[in-house]
Amino acid sequence: LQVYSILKNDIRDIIIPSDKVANVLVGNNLEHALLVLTKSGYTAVPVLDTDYKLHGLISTPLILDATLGLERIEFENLEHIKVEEVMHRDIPYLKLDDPFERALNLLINNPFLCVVDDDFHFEGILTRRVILKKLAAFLHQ
Amino acid sequence: LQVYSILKNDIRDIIIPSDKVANVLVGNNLEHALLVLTKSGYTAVPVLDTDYKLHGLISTPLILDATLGLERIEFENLEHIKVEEVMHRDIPYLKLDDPFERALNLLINNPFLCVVDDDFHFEGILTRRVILKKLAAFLHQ
Ligand SMILES: Nc1ncnc2c1ncn2[C@@H]1O[C@@H]2COP(=O)(O)O[C@H]3[C@@H](O)[C@H](n4cnc5c(N)ncnc54)O[C@@H]3COP(=O)(O)O[C@H]2[C@H]1O
Ligand SMILES: Nc1ncnc2c1ncn2[C@@H]1O[C@@H]2COP(=O)(O)O[C@H]3[C@@H](O)[C@H](n4cnc5c(N)ncnc54)O[C@@H]3COP(=O)(O)O[C@H]2[C@H]1O
Repeated sequence: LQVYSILKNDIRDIIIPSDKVANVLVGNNLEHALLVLTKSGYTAVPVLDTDYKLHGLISTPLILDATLGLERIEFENLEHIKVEEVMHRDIPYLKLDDPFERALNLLINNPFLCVVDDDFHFEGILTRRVILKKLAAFLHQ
Repeated sequence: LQVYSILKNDIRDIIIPSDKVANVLVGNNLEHALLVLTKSGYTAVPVLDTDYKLHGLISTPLILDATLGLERIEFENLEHIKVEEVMHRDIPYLKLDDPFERALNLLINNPFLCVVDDDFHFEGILTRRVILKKLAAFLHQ
């Protein structure tokens, strides 16, 4: 019986709230986005608009892929390309009342998941680190 | 009783073997390392020597941090800096007969772990994705 309880809990208590999450705006250019990623130390962050709605995800691999020229990496292009041109749009997301089980299944292939409300406003993220910590604690009960 | 069995299994059957793992050499420069990361799509890979011994880990955040100038990102420096100057050396590692429990605890704070033999030769990696897949399957028994 105990095994199932962890799967049914909702994720509300374990998300990192939006004010603690680094992000970029859809209208930013890739040079700015790369600077945010470099300074924050993260390899991917959510992409929002000025109403704090979720639009997608931008990562260093996506940005660097846009700089791959024929022979070398061409960084000069970065200021001329917008985040919305290369960001990953079709990302899975969670609602605050989604169960742990849904988050666990989606985190198999995603390092983190964005959490939104019914108007698609960004609430925060749920990371692999937090879910692994919960699972390790659960298995050591 | 069932809960503990998964923790005691050794990790041998779930690692990604070395021939499937992208890596760079200690003597490579950061421009080459960034190219390997960009083409492979990974954000961090192991650093080896020509004897296939493990020396550390190199990531896009570590490389980009080395390019942060006063005002902007200075990519010209990359070909003049060696991987061994910026790589993360003090990384946790696993042996093939280590238990799942040790891997789970270390993957809380590390996206992947390198696996080595007694001579520190690189055997492969164990990733968060694989361990989450195992845990999800275990909880759905
Ligand atoms: N400043 C820091 N301090 C301590 N540990 C750090 C760290 N930066 C990275 N890590 C460690 O490295 C893992 C991978 O980070 P990454 O940036 O690739 O991948 C991250 C990043 O893309 C995103 N993320 C996490 N926290 C974030 C935040 N506060 N703002 C924006 N994005 C975040 O979620 C992904 C998974 O994060 P998770 O925590 O599971 O896993 C993190 C964490 O264990
Ligand atoms: N080409 C691809 N195809 C499918 N999914 C991909 C992918 N590249 C990345 N991903 C997904 O993104 C996650 C984070 O990748 P990242 O490169 O930041 O972080 C990776 C990377 O640093 C390293 N890694 C994984 N496989 C590798 C390999 N074959 N060679 C070198 N490093 C590898 O281990 C970290 C964790 O990997 P994990 O699989 O848990 O988690 C991966 C995986 O779920």
